[in-house]
Amino acid sequence: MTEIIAVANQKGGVGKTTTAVNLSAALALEGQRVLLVDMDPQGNATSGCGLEKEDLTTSVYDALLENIPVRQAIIATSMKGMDLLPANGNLIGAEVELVHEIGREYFLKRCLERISGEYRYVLIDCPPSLGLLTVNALTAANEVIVPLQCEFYAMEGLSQLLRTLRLIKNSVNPRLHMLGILLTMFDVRNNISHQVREEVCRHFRDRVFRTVINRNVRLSEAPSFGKNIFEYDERCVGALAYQTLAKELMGKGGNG
Amino acid sequence: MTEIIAVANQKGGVGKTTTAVNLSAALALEGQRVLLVDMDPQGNATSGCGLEKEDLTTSVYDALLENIPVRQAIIATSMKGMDLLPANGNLIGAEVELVHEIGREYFLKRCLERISGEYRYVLIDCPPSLGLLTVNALTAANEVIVPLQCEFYAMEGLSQLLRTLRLIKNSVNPRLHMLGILLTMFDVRNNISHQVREEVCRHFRDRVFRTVINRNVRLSEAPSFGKNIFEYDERCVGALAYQTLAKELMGKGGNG
Ligand SMILES: Nc1ncnc2c1ncn2[C@@H]1O[C@H](COP(=O)(O)OP(=O)(O)OP(=O)(O)O)[C@@H](O)[C@H]1O
Ligand SMILES: Nc1ncnc2c1ncn2[C@@H]1O[C@H](COP(=O)(O)OP(=O)(O)OP(=O)(O)O)[C@@H](O)[C@H]1O
Ligand SMILES: [Mg+2]
Ligand SMILES: [Mg+2]
Repeated sequence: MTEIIAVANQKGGVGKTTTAVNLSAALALEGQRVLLVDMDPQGNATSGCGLEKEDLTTSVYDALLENIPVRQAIIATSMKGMDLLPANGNLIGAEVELVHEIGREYFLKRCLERISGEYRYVLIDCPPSLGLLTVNALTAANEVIVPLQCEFYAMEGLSQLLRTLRLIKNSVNPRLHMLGILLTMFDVRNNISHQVREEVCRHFRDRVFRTVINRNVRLSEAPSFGKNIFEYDERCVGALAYQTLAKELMGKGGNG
Repeated sequence: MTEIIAVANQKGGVGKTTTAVNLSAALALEGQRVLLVDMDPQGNATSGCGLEKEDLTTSVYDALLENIPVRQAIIATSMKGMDLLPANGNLIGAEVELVHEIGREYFLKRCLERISGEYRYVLIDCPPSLGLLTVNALTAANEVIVPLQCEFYAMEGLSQLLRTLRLIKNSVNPRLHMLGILLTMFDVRNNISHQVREEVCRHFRDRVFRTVINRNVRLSEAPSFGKNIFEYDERCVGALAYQTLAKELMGKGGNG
């Protein structure tokens, strides 16, 4: 059984890419077969895995528009058990090209159906918008993780995102299930962090991951070396947090 | 003469809204007449000015689609000299509705032409994408400020943004001029911040604002009280930084 998980939030800079890359790596370290899909034209998840976007001859763009079989665009990363379906700037074009297609929401779903079964987890990094690329991710996924930065502005976007998840569930993807809200960049010295945590736990109770990702400068340094946090500094606070998250996630899912 | 300035960067969470709100307030404190336009469906600039999005009966959405004259949607803020053209969730619909219109890039430009002359500065807060709302802002503007968070991932998106600015300049808005890159969330203790600053200054030389906005927790606290930084804590590092930026901006522009 393959769990396809979208990492989504239209608010920018909340830790979607950092979560998608490092949770994938942590799951691979736990012996799971993982595919990371980069659905953001910025291609941050691709460079976070150490790949140069300019060197790519194929990407998720080609697989989406069915120019090539998806397997051809998938590459192995430096992490054993973790593969990547990379993105580059071409992906911007996909949003415009897909908008006139019939069944425009299902292109990624169709793409991933061809390879599901080969991976235990597929994580999809989404761009900061609720456009067609994110809708494709939410249609292909059976679960969603919502990273939430512990800041005031980030709280504001939550109700809009939850409305979109309900719309998707009632239309193109009835099996879509929110796995949980993940608090990120939590700073123990900062009042706002504590206020956001209290408010989120009050409203969402058991739909909040117990694991909280603290602000940790090592997490923002790692991608500049093209490494995930375990390759960069496996004993730091950030690495332990994503390791704990991986264990919590595995505990939530089926044991398939 | 009205200077219309888009605050844009498709990378999320880099300080676009924080800059648009607090630079507008700083310019108003310098005695300028300022209009802040919220072009992000998240409506963060609107709540950063202390307004409840749910209470709005009209918004930039209605003015864009010409349901009402733009003056009717503009409201005064608690800051003397600073008005707001607010946004709410309806704005998500505009992106879809405009895509099939002829001259879809010019809707905001047409809207602002009716009121230009009444303001010395118009600042437009953009969403974290290069979709039609941002394209409308870049078509209506004569200048662009690009906030850049001092982090690795934020650097990656810069070349894509500059390509888009060139495309806009060569097509729908020949007078578009980049005022400068604004370094935000600079943390003196963090190596990455210094590396990003060196690299940006080397590549962009005089197209980087001398003013740097340091990371300052007061800037992230202010919006939770519905206040700009000058109403919340006028002596803090964040307030002084945006005051300095306003003076630098006024020095760059014509004395019109
Ligand atoms: N826990 C953390 N501690 C410190 N820095 C972090 C943490 N998580 C993420 N960052 C840094 O914060 C910035 C924003 O994170 P990231 O790019 O992962 O967010 P995002 O939601 O993917 O952004 P976008 O909306 O642009 O896709 C990055 O520079 C990243 O390195
Ligand atoms: N200089 C700063 N110091 C500390 N916190 C800051 C600073 N500038 C912005 N912030 C905080 O960082 C977060 C991101 O900033 P902001 O929302 O302004 O970015 P944005 O680019 O508008 O995001 P989006 O891409 O979602 O529109 C906010 O919670 C804000 O309060
Ligand atoms: Mg990202
Ligand atoms: Mg914003």
